[in-house]
Amino acid sequence: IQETDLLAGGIDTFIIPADQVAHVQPDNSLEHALLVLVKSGYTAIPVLGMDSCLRGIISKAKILDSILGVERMEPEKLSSLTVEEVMERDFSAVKADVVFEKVMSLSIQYPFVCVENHDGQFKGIIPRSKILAHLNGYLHE
Amino acid sequence: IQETDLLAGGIDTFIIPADQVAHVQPDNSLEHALLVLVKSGYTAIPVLGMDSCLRGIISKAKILDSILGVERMEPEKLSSLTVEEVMERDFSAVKADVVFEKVMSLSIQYPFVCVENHDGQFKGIIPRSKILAHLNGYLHE
Ligand SMILES: Nc1ncnc2c1ncn2[C@@H]1O[C@@H]2COP(=O)(O)O[C@H]3[C@@H](O)[C@H](n4cnc5c(N)ncnc54)O[C@@H]3COP(=O)(O)O[C@H]2[C@H]1O
Ligand SMILES: Nc1ncnc2c1ncn2[C@@H]1O[C@@H]2COP(=O)(O)O[C@H]3[C@@H](O)[C@H](n4cnc5c(N)ncnc54)O[C@@H]3COP(=O)(O)O[C@H]2[C@H]1O
Repeated sequence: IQETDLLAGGIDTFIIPADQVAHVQPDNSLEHALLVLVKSGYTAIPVLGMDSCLRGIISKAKILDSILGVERMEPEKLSSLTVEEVMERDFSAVKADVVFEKVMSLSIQYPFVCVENHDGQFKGIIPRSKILAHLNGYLHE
Repeated sequence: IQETDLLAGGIDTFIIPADQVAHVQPDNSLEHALLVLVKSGYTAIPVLGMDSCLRGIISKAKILDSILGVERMEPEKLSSLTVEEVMERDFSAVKADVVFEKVMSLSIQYPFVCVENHDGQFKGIIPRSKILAHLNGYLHE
C-alpha cells in the first residue's frame, strides 16, 4: 500500500473493542481495581464512568504509589481510596474517525490510545503493539 | 531514506546509553528497587549483575504482585524479598550490531529492548517511543 494510504487510512482494524478492554469505574475502591488489574494481566487500564465515557487511566504503578506512606506502606488505603482519587487524568483519546497518522503520532507518548464515538462513548483502545505490528507489516510488503 | 536502508540500518542512534538507564542489582531488596522506580519515574527497569550483565527486569507491577498475600497485603515482604527472587527473566536482549528491523520486530512484544555488547555487557535500551518516533519521521519525509 502507498505511504499516503497508510497515514490517511482508517483506524477501525486496530481498535481492541470496548468489550475486550479490561476497565474499572471511578467509584471502585483501589482494592477492586487492583483485583481487576491482576486478573486481566495488564499494568494499566481505562476508567469508565456510568455513562461509558472515559474518565482516566488506573495503573498498578499508580496504586502502588498511593499506598506508599512516609514511614511505611499503608495497604489499608486500598479499601479507603477510590480509583477516582488517584487515576491518571492525562491520557490520549481520539474520535473513531481520525486517520492512522494521528494515532501513530500519539503512540510516541502513550502506551495506548483510547478511542471514543462522536457522542463521547468509549469505543476501545489502540495499543502500541498494534501500531508497531502494522508498520512492521507495511515495511515488509 | 530507502525502506531497505531503514530496516537494514544500525541501531546506535536509538539506544539510551547505560549511564542514562535507571537500574538495580539482583541482591537489592524490593524496598530499594521500589525507591529507585519511584524516583526514576519509570514503571519497569533492567536488573544488572555486578559484572554489568543483564539479569532481568523489575517493575512496579511485579513488586505489587509479590506483596499481595492471600488474606492481606504483606508490605513487610518489601524488605525481606530481593529483586532476584521476583524479577522477570523473560526479556528481549540484542547485540549492539543488529539491524533496526530486528529491534522493530521485538518491540511488538516488549516495551523496551535491551542492548548488550559482544562480551555480554549492558550497553543500553531502546524503548518503543524511540522506534515509533523514528518510523513517524521516516513516513513523513
Ligand atoms: N495478555 C497479553 N498477551 C500478549 N502480550 C501482552 C499481554 N499483556 C501484555 N502484553 C505485552 O506487554 C506489553 C505491555 O503490557 P501492559 O499491560 O504493560 O500495557 C498495556 C495495557 O496497559 C493496555 N492494554 C492492552 N490491551 C488491553 C486490554 N485488552 N484491556 C486493557 N488494557 C489493555 O495497553 C498497554 C500496551 O499494550 P501493548 O499490547 O502495546 O503492549 C503489551 C504487550 O506487548
Ligand atoms: N520521564 C519521562 N519523560 C517522557 N516520557 C515518559 C517518561 N516516563 C515515561 N514516559 C512515557 O510513558 C511511556 C511508558 O513509560 P514506562 O516507564 O511505563 O515504560 C518505560 C520504561 O519501563 C523503560 N524506560 C524508558 N526509558 C528508561 C530509562 N531511561 N531508564 C530505565 N527504563 C526506561 O522503557 C519503557 C518504555 O518507554 P517509552 O519511552 O517507550 O514509553 C514511555 C514514554 O512514552
